[in-house]
Amino acid sequence: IIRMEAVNKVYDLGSVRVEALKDITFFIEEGEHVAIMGPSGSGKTTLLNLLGCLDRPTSGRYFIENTEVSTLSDDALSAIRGRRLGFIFQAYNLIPQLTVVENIGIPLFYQGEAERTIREKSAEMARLVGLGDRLSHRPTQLSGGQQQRVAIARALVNNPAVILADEPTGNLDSTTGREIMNLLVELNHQGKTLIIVTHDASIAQYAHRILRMLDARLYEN
Amino acid sequence: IIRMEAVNKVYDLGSVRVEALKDITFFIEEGEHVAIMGPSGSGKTTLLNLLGCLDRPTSGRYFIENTEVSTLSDDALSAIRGRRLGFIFQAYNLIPQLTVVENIGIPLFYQGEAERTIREKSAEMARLVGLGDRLSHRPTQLSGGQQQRVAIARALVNNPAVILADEPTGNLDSTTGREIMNLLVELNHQGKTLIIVTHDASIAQYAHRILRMLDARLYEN
Ligand SMILES: Nc1ncnc2c1ncn2[C@@H]1O[C@H](COP(=O)(O)OP(=O)(O)OP(=O)(O)O)[C@@H](O)[C@H]1O
Ligand SMILES: Nc1ncnc2c1ncn2[C@@H]1O[C@H](COP(=O)(O)OP(=O)(O)OP(=O)(O)O)[C@@H](O)[C@H]1O
Ligand SMILES: [Mg+2]
Ligand SMILES: [Mg+2]
Repeated sequence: IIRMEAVNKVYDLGSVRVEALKDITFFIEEGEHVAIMGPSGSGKTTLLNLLGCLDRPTSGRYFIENTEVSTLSDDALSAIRGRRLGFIFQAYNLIPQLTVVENIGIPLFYQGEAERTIREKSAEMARLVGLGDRLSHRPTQLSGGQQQRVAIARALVNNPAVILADEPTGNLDSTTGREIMNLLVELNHQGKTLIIVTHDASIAQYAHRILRMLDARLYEN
Repeated sequence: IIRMEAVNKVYDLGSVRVEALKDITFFIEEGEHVAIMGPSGSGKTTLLNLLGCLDRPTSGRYFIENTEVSTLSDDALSAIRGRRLGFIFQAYNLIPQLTVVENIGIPLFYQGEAERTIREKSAEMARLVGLGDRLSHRPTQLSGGQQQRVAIARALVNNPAVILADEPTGNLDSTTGREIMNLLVELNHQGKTLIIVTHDASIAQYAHRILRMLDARLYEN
């Protein structure tokens, strides 16, 4: 379902130039559960952002279902992101002015779903991650791990085909982290492709396959 | 050095009322290294914010070196925070417009130190946490774990007597996490009091004593 060929990513902002991805070539099958591990700064978030169509390679080619992503317009990319992908950000990216339920419902809002459907699906998703008694709170009224769970619920509410998770359990205790992994593994068993960036070996071991990043390069065991 | 007696904290904002801390009584000796563990939402950050004088109890008494904190003016509290405390925030709270070096130097800037001293001490602190080649980057040009390390460096740059750390290794790989813990343990051996909130048992085991939070209450083994 996903394929990269000789992908490079350079951040070049004049004063700053960083080669964040070097010669990345790999593929992921539909329905696979893959973990990506590696030291801080090795390029994991940069890779996940490219996979999630949030950014483009500096060179090389990236295919989703055999369509080269670089040939797609911004609108087409946006449609793929909205319907097929669910993204859990390392920094959550919650909207401070919106409640838990409203934050979770954002992907459905962009899909033009009915308001009542959005509210019901979002509340159900909130309960699924243990936030049923926090529906009206705003992000600043939540603990770190509760904010992380809002980000997780938002990524799943539109029933995406591919779930990309950047350190999804970093602020969760081990019990809550296990509950979240059981939820993600269940979704994988239903056929969703799962790509999880994690520092935690106990989280990576749920995966079918572990890829490792080191200094902007990707290695398969 | 630190003592709490029957401390309660209630968040009451009309539509929302949460009893975040219930009847908290405990003390920490000077130079101790204490870990605080507990499930997501149990009150750890709330407790640490009170310990760090960033917030006040709803009821009960909090003493720093036998002075009751509630009797102090906001200015006096601010002085304690600036000179005696170093705080590593769960969400980092970095200033987006400032570089790594400028972010780290903020506590020294508020203490009125000379600009050149600030720059030298901040650069040295950056190198100590492995960011020597990222001095001019801004937070959005850093990985998650690099941002976390800027927050750590900032908390240590003014040589505080008490270090309060909220999930200081949540976005770090195990090797970098160990390096940070070795740094903190070294500072503890030099006499600094260390209070670390963590979900990670492998981080908590560095401590002399582990306190546990559950549903807003504190338990000692
Ligand atoms: N400003 C606020 N208004 C209302 N409730 C709040 C506010 N801040 C925190 N809470 C609630 O207080 C409780 C304790 O929050 P706290 O941030 O201390 O938890 P925590 O133990 O640090 O959790 P985590 O491990 O997820 O970071 C949570 O249930 C949270 O929803
Ligand atoms: N906008 C940017 N401009 C310049 N350099 C950047 C930018 N964003 C990231 N970098 C650099 O690119 C490298 C890779 O960053 P990335 O966020 O992918 O790392 P990571 O593996 O996710 O790290 P972590 O585990 O700490 O989250 C880092 O060294 C970082 O400093
Ligand atoms: Mg990252
Ligand atoms: Mg917390």
